[in-house]
Amino acid sequence: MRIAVFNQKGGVGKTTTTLNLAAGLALRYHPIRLIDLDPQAHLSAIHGSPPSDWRQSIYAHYPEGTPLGDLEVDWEGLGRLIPSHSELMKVDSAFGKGPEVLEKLNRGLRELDRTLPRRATLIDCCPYLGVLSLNAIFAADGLIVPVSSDYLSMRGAEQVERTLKSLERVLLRRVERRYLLTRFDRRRRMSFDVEARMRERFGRDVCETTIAENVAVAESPAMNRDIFAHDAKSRGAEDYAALIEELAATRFLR
Amino acid sequence: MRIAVFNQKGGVGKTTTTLNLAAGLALRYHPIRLIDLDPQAHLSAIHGSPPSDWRQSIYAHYPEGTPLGDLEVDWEGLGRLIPSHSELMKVDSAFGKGPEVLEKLNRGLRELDRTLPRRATLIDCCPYLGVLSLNAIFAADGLIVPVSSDYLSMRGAEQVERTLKSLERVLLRRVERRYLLTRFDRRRRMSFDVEARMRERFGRDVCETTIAENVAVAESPAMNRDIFAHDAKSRGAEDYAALIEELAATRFLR
Ligand SMILES: Nc1ncnc2c1ncn2[C@@H]1O[C@H](COP(=O)(O)OP(=O)(O)OP(=O)(O)O)[C@@H](O)[C@H]1O
Ligand SMILES: Nc1ncnc2c1ncn2[C@@H]1O[C@H](COP(=O)(O)OP(=O)(O)OP(=O)(O)O)[C@@H](O)[C@H]1O
Ligand SMILES: [Mg+2]
Ligand SMILES: [Mg+2]
Repeated sequence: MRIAVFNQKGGVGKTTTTLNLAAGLALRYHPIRLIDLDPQAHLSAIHGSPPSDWRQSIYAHYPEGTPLGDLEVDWEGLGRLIPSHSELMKVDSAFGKGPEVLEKLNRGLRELDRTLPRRATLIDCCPYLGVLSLNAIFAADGLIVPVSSDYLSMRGAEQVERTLKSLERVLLRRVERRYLLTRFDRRRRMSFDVEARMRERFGRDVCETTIAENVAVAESPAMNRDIFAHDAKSRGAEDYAALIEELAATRFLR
Repeated sequence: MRIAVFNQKGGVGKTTTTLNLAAGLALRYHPIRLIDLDPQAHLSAIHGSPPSDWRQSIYAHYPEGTPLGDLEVDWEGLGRLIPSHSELMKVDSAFGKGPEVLEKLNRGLRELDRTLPRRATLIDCCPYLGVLSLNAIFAADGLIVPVSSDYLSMRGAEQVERTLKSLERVLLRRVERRYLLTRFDRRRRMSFDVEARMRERFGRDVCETTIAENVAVAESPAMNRDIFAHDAKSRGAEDYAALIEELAATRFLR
């Protein structure tokens, strides 16, 4: 199963959700395959040092066709990561928008699925709807769309929905998605207001689970840890665990 | 004076800072010229409805060379806005990175400065270092780099610094910048930790003023208002007013 964590709005918790969703899934099921598809490489930085050589990053798959299996590094407790590198910026510009480049990650993952046991794959996207994010969406069986519980982010969700609807007309299939309310601050009326509007607008596509604003979640990257390793008793760990239960129970996870 | 509000990290408060810096400057000095250079058009949405026709947006300046003066709309209390449109995405792909496209906004503003009284210009950037943001940086006399007071954002600041240093080698001039700590939550040790590290790393390039995490700041967009119009007594209004004092006193504003 391949999940792309996407939202073109910035700072809504894509990287945070990729990290913690992977960690929770690994604790419960099996090691996860992570792909950092953001040239800013924040997920890779949480793992440890991102590679200084682009040939050891996901970028190598694009000009050179390096098999994805050759690019994976171990991530203790989570599974494996294909790290990013700033060179990945070039995919958006150099490779244009010819249709085959949009399928490159999909083909690479199909190859990987043949040679390695099928693992759940999580793809962290950058806040930009370009060739990279389209690669992720085309390769994915489902999308998680984090939406921070504020008004500017809610507007971003509307833009995502429009984008996905037009992609569906091109792909001729439904793009499975779940909107996930993040950074939910129960002291703020705004959080509840945004939640009510999101549920009214997107119905069952909005996760029941919301991820609370929780300082432990923001601190864990500095320790190079996911929320479960950093503070398993925290509200953030509870919420990401509940999210996994819900995604399993509602058959989003397959 | 032209100020680009830039950080390729998402959700750090670029749009919020562009809005409130402009409002505060307008209250204190004179009407401001705002340019929304983000295809997601959040600043334009706060103003009111972004144009449905790209010919009435900043995008029209790129393929058609429409004079910037023709594209301005009134923003009561702030000055004027050149709104964005999703079509602006095409600038990053269609126009490649040939050197003249990087100077397009600069040339357009020079033209505007000849015909209209010189106004301070604030440019809201998208979370992506592409042709659009480079247009803003090349056109600007100075940059404000909002950095939210968390670890992932601090890493983003480091990337901005590297980018600016390599641009300086190309532009053969210093790119004046101020790092602005935003979303500062005094209840969190992390905020103080990030501040200490930022000041240690960037010294006087970090604003003394920090913008507090303040729900009024997050609510004002939903009312189509800046923080001063929304809640002039709020901590957010105080902080943005203090920022303007500081920028004036330290000669960043000219
Ligand atoms: N539930 C939460 N509680 C507290 N802080 C959070 C939470 N979720 C995310 N954050 C913090 O919010 C900031 C933005 O999150 P993150 O970087 O994961 O978003 P993003 O969508 O990946 O951003 P970008 O668009 O730049 O890739 C980070 O500093 C992160 O630590
Ligand atoms: N001082 C603050 N207090 C509370 N909320 C804030 C503050 N500053 C910004 N926010 C909120 O944080 C969110 C992100 O801010 P904003 O959209 O301005 O960032 P951005 O850098 O422009 O994002 P993007 O990278 O997507 O363009 C918004 O919902 C905004 O209302
Ligand atoms: Mg991210
Ligand atoms: Mg913005």
